[in-house]
Amino acid sequence: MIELRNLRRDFQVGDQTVHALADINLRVAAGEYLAVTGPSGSGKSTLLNVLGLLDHPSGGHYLFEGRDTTTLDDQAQAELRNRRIGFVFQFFHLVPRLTARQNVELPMILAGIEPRERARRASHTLARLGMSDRVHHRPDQLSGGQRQRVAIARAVVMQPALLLADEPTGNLDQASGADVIRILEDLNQQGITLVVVTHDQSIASRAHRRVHIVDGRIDQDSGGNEG
Amino acid sequence: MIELRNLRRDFQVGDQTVHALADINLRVAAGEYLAVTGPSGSGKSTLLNVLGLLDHPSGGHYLFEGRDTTTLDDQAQAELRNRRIGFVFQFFHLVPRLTARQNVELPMILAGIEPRERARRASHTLARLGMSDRVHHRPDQLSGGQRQRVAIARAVVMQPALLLADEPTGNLDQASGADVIRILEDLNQQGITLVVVTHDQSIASRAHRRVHIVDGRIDQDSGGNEG
Ligand SMILES: Nc1ncnc2c1ncn2[C@@H]1O[C@H](COP(=O)(O)OP(=O)(O)OP(=O)(O)O)[C@@H](O)[C@H]1O
Ligand SMILES: Nc1ncnc2c1ncn2[C@@H]1O[C@H](COP(=O)(O)OP(=O)(O)OP(=O)(O)O)[C@@H](O)[C@H]1O
Ligand SMILES: [Mg+2]
Ligand SMILES: [Mg+2]
Repeated sequence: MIELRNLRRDFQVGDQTVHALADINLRVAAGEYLAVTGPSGSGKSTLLNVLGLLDHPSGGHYLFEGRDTTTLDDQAQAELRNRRIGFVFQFFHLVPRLTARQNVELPMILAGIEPRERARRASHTLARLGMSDRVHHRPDQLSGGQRQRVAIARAVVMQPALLLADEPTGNLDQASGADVIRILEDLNQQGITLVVVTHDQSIASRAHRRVHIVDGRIDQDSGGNEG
Repeated sequence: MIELRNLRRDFQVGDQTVHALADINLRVAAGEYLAVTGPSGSGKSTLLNVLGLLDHPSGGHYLFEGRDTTTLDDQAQAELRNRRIGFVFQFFHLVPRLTARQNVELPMILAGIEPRERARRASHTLARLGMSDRVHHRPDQLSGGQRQRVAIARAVVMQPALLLADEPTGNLDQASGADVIRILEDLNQQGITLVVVTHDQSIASRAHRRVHIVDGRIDQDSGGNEG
């Protein structure tokens, strides 16, 4: 489903070039459950941003379901992103003026889903994340972990083909974190491809496959279904 | 050093009142090392914001070194905050337009420390946090864990009497997190009062005392030096 070939991502800071990703080769089959680990600053979020079509490679190729994403125009990329990919950001990126529920409804509004169905799905997903009593709070009226759960709800509510989660339990206690992982794993059981960046070894050990990144390169890969 | 008496903090959301903190009674002696734990949404950040003079109680009293902070005017509170209290925010609150090093120098600029001494201290603290090669990056050019380390550097560089840290390792891998805890504990060894909010049990277990918060109340307190 995903193929990264010789993928490179550089950033320019003054006259310094940061090689955030260097020669990444990775294949992920549809339905896989992959954990991405590595030290702070190693390139995990950058990798996820490329996978989520939120960032472009500086070199190499990203094939999504066989199509070279570098050949798609902005419109086509946006469409692919909105319909096929769900993203839980490391720092959530919720819309400040919208309530928790409105934030979760947003992708459904963009997909043209009608109001009653949107409300039903948003309530259901927020309830599963223990957020029913905070649906009308805006992000600045929520705790850190509550914002994180709204971000997760927004990412999963469309049941995307590919779900990318960047440190989804970073601000959660043990119990809330376990609920989140259960929800993500349920979606994977239903066939959704799941890529989770995490610093939590207990979460990484639950994944079917582990990829460890160091200084922008894959240092270890416990092995994909495609080998 | 710190005394909270019948402390209450309410938030209003529409016609709903959220009792974020309810009847908190807590004494912390100078030099103590306290971990604050509890479920997501239980009131930990709210407690820390009150302790850091970033928020006012709705009821009850906060005595800092014997002085009732509720009787201090804004100017006096700001002065106390800048000189005596260091704060690591759950979401960092770095100044977007300043580099990592400039962000760390900011409290020293406010305290009138001269440029060469500021530069020396900033470099030293950032080096201890493994950030020497990122000193000229702005926050948007840093990874999540790198931003967190800059926030920590800024909080500790003034060697405040009271250091409040809200989930300081939430975005860090095991090794970076251990470095951070070592730095905080070194400061505590030097006499700084340390209050750390954390979801990480391995960190909470290192503290000399643990306070567990549930629904805005202290559910367990493993005991202060003052009883
Ligand atoms: N916009 C940018 N400009 C310059 N450098 C950047 C930029 N974004 C990231 N970097 C650098 O690229 C490297 C990889 O960053 P990335 O955010 O992918 O790390 P990460 O593995 O997610 O780290 P963390 O675990 O701390 O979140 C880091 O060293 C970072 O400083
Ligand atoms: N400005 C606000 N307006 C309304 N409610 C608020 C506001 N800030 C916090 N709350 C509510 O107060 C409660 C305590 O919030 P707080 O941020 O202190 O929790 P926390 O223990 O730090 O949680 P986490 O572990 O998720 O960071 C939460 O239920 C939250 O929804
Ligand atoms: Mg990251
Ligand atoms: Mg909090």
